[in-house]
Amino acid sequence: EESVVAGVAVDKGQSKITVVGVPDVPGTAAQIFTVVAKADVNIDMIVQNIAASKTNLSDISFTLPADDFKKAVAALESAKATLGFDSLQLDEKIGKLSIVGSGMKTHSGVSATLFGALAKAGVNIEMISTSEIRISVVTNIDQVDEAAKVVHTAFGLDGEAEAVVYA
Amino acid sequence: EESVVAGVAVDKGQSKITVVGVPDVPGTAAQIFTVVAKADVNIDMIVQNIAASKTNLSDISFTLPADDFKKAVAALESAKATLGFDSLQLDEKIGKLSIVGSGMKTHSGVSATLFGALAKAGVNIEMISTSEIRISVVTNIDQVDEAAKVVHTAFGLDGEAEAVVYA
Ligand SMILES: C[C@@H](O)[C@H](N)C(=O)O
Ligand SMILES: C[C@@H](O)[C@H](N)C(=O)O
Repeated sequence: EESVVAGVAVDKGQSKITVVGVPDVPGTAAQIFTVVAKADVNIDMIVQNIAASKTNLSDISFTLPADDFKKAVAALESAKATLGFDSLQLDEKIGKLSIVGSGMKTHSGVSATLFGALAKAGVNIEMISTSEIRISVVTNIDQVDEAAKVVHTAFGLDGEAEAVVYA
Repeated sequence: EESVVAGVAVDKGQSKITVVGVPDVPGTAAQIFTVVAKADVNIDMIVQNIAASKTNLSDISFTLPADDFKKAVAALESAKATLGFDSLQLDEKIGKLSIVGSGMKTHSGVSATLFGALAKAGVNIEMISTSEIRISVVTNIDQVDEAAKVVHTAFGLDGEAEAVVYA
């Protein structure tokens, strides 16, 4: 199946929260997101990688509208004893850049192109999350507009498609 | 915007590779996925969380068709010196469970329900990756069918929608 990259989306309206050092056992993720849901917080991306083999602890990150940031942090802090995390790693302003398209399940070449363009521009990739129709990276908010330009060029989208920019 | 969960998808045909302990600097992800692309490997999910603050090292995981597993491992092992990773954490058979729907950007309640159902069934969540239309978790392959049942029930999908099962 062919991969098609249709456009680039930039979102500069989000924050990121990482719940650091949680036990990799059933119930952990449920507890965290129940706390967040009860605080009436909207969520965009959730990213969790495998636990560290030595510690059996994992980190769970999520992004959310900047307007919900303080509310989410407060809810997690007050539940700290129950949730048992080590710390929260917070980033009130992040850049989220996505390439959107289709057939990206066969997309190792698409990923290599995206990551290569970012690397050449000196943009560090803080988080990666993908689906068949979207490859998203989190970057420093000050680098994301430049990142969008180089990614447009890398996929030959200049002059054809505008970056979709969210406030 | 309302969140709608339309169905549950189970995929038992994938493997997972984690490239452990890579420097969190521009170029790392590009190099890894260039090696993978050159090996002509198809990729499904890529998951990378933020680096560990003490070490500035990150882990990059990806899932792929089980048929591509050996080829991908071989390519990464032979590029080890260039890529500079600590180790590869390998899982030749994983379960991937997804809930598919729409409007899941406002989905903290949907995530809480999904993770809660898995927790109650004693299914450990190894990785999480989300988009507006899909929330995916990686589980042990032996638990994923049971996981699909409890998730169906949790979202009231019993009798209405069949789990979409990939070989
Ligand atoms: C880390 C977290 O995802 C845990 N494994 C759980 O199942 O809830
Ligand atoms: C870890 C990896 O994503 C690195 N930050 C990069 O930009 O390539």
